[in-house]
Amino acid sequence: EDLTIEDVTLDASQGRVTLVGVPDVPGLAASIFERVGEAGILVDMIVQSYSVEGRANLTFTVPRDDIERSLELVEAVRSEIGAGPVTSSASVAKLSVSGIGMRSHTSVAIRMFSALAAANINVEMISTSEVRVNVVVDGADGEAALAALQKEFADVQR
Amino acid sequence: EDLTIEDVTLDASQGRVTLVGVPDVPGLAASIFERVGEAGILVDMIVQSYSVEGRANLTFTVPRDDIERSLELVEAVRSEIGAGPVTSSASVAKLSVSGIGMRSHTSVAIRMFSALAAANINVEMISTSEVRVNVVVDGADGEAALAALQKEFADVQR
Ligand SMILES: C[C@@H](O)[C@H](N)C(=O)O
Ligand SMILES: C[C@@H](O)[C@H](N)C(=O)O
Repeated sequence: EDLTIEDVTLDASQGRVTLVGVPDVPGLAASIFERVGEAGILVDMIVQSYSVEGRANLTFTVPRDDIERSLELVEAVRSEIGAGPVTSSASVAKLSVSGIGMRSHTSVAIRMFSALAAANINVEMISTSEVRVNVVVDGADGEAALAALQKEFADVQR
Repeated sequence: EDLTIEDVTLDASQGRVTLVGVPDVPGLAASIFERVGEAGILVDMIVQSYSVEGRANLTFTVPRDDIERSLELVEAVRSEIGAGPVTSSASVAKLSVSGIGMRSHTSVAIRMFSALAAANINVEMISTSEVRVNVVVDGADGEAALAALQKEFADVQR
């Protein structure tokens, strides 16, 4: 397999907010993130998996200093849109593996999951795109996760 | 705001599979996707939002022709790992907006959500990375969603 990885990186600067049980109807993602954007908060990852029984969980990550403000904003929107509880973590670690032409290499994501599993590190969020796979783990696991992935991809890193 | 978009694209070739209620313990993402990868199925998007009450929903997209096989594989894993039901859609449409330096532009994601809301199109999945925002809508809404986004970003497309 002709696989080349550009980079394995760790971003340990963020926290996450999850809005559980957002009604799966048009317009709600816009109203949640318009509110957060208007406050000047720089959202990094936004992840929504497919809804279950008409409700979806929306998770996003922000700089750690913006967690409190994000929680206040999301709590205010929550009752307006009839969503469920809000959960958060003050500290998450985002591990990214990026490389050109990754689209044909599902194996990059699989190797990430396997390397983290072997290190007994829990995968908390996953977000893949054609050129990059992002995985979020607990903030306390960031360094160990980075080491596990650097070792896993040492043979194919440019 | 200094925003430049490279591309607004539609990929209407895929379907999605969602495994609901995966226990949030290390190693399960690896065992699910090792199975799918070994079968030679080319997974495109993998999205996992943060878990709720110790369980996470995992959604992934595959070429439409591979939906049946993916469902069989995931059903086989499901009982082994004690996960919940499996849902799927035969046809989803992935809309991608990509551009260099997007990380500081939460506004790209917000503009996507707002443009789709204005067109009354439901956002089914979201996956953002630094250089690309992917949104999945129902397969039947793909063309209308593409038109709405091309119009929204016409002023900043390279
Ligand atoms: C949950 C949320 O994404 C909703 N489906 C929307 O379109 O806004
Ligand atoms: C749900 C799944 O991602 C699990 N947390 C794992 O690490 O494999």
